[in-house]
Amino acid sequence: LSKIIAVSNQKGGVGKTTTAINVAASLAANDLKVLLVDSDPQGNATSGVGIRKDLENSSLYHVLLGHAPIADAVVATEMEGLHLLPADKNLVGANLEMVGVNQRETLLRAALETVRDQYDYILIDCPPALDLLTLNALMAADSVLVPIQCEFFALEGISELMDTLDRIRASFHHAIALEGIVLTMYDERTNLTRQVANDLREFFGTDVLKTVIPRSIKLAEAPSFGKPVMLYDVRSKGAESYIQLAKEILSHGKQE
Amino acid sequence: LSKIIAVSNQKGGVGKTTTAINVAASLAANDLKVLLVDSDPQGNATSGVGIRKDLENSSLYHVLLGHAPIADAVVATEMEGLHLLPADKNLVGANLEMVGVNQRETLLRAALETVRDQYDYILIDCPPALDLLTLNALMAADSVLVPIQCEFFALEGISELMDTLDRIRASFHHAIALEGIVLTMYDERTNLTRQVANDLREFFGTDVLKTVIPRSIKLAEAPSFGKPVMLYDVRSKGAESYIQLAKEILSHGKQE
Ligand SMILES: Nc1ncnc2c1ncn2[C@@H]1O[C@H](COP(=O)(O)OP(=O)(O)OP(=O)(O)O)[C@@H](O)[C@H]1O
Ligand SMILES: Nc1ncnc2c1ncn2[C@@H]1O[C@H](COP(=O)(O)OP(=O)(O)OP(=O)(O)O)[C@@H](O)[C@H]1O
Ligand SMILES: [Mg+2]
Ligand SMILES: [Mg+2]
Repeated sequence: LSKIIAVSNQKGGVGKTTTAINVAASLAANDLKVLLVDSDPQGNATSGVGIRKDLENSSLYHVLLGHAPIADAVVATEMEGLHLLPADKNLVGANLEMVGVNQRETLLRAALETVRDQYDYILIDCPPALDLLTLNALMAADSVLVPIQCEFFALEGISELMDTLDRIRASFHHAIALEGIVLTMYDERTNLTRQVANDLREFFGTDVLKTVIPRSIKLAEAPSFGKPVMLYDVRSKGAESYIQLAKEILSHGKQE
Repeated sequence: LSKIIAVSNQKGGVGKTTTAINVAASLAANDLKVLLVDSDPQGNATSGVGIRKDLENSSLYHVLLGHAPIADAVVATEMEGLHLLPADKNLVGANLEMVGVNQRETLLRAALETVRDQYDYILIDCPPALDLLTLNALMAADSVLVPIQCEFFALEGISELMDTLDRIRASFHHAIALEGIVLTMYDERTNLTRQVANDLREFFGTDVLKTVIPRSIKLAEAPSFGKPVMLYDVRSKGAESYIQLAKEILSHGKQE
């Protein structure tokens, strides 16, 4: 059975897409079958793995609104074992268009059910919001991986996200687990980073994953070549840290 | 008459809030009356100027949905001449709640009309999305200031934002101008930054503002003290660059 992990944080620019792409690629490098779902209208996960956003093809938008079966939208990527369910511009309208649809919060779960047995892991990259697209991802997922930058504004939003998870468990009766909080763009030279990291470890304990992702320019360069960092520069600190993070996630196993 | 400037970019973490707070504070330091509007449910602009988000008080949410007049929600800040229309958690639901309201895209414009004559400048901090909250800000604004990080994913989203502005001009007959594109977190040591900056200047010409905001840790530290950077460390590169940016915006004048 596959494990579905949503990568979510409503704070913008904390490394959600970078984490979703590179954890997905690192899992695939372990001879696993992985599907990366891009549920962000910006489509960064789509271009970050080298897929051109093409309005001729089906995308997550068409799958959510029932215009195409998921099998028509999924594409292979340059990375062996890594498939993508791409986003395109249409997704901008999805939040409003889903408002009137029956069972609007489980549209993604229903779509993924039909392909779940073909993959070991499914990772969902979320937009920087607590909107219907993110709610769909959280309702489809077994667990949520929360990337966070060690800065003040990012710290502020984390309790809001935890409240949202509690509301999902209580009102939608969906037992979503916390896969973990991962510290990203970690710059050990600054006091701010160390202080915020301390605060997070004090508050969340072992929910803060051991693997820390350092700030590494290779991680910011790789998407402009449409490659996960391990295909761009496998010896970089960025690549090594995501390989390590994937190992830590694998060690959690699939059952909660 | 006051000038209303929206600070918007659907890409997350590019420095929208940091720019909105520090341009607003720098304008206020020029003996001008400035209102900062926090239209992001995260409420970072609110806490970034030291205002506690308190569910007892009125906020932008109550103003948009007609539960309170704007005068009840606006508060003074520690900075002389700088007022704030705060956000609170309720704002998370505003996008869905506004869907059914008449003239949903001009609710903010209507509210700001009633206080516009009390301020020289009104700055609106937008969430990282092209949603109804952002549409309200763009429909209320005379111009839009677009912060952008010089990285690949940020570059990708800029054409989407420009398309949105064209759609607003065409279908809502609202002549929103581009105040400018401001390069933020600029790190001149990396090739990626210089390459993306070149691409932007080639494509957008003089719409890319002369003032560039460098990466400066003081800008990331100031919000944890609830202060604009000029109250936290006025001699820092961060403070100086925003004082310079405010001067450049003042030189544009109020008429397009
Ligand atoms: N560890 C890192 N070191 C250096 N740069 C990084 C790192 N992680 C991410 N980046 C860069 O920082 C920027 C923000 O990261 P990313 O786009 O992955 O965040 P996000 O949370 O997905 O943003 P959004 O909220 O817009 O979806 C990108 O330009 C990315 O290339
Ligand atoms: N020039 C700078 N130098 C260093 N750090 C900065 C700079 N500008 C912003 N930051 C920090 O980078 C992070 C992102 O900035 P900010 O929150 O202002 O972006 P944003 O676009 O408003 O994000 P969101 O999309 O979540 O609203 C914050 O932690 C902020 O303190
Ligand atoms: Mg992203
Ligand atoms: Mg912000």
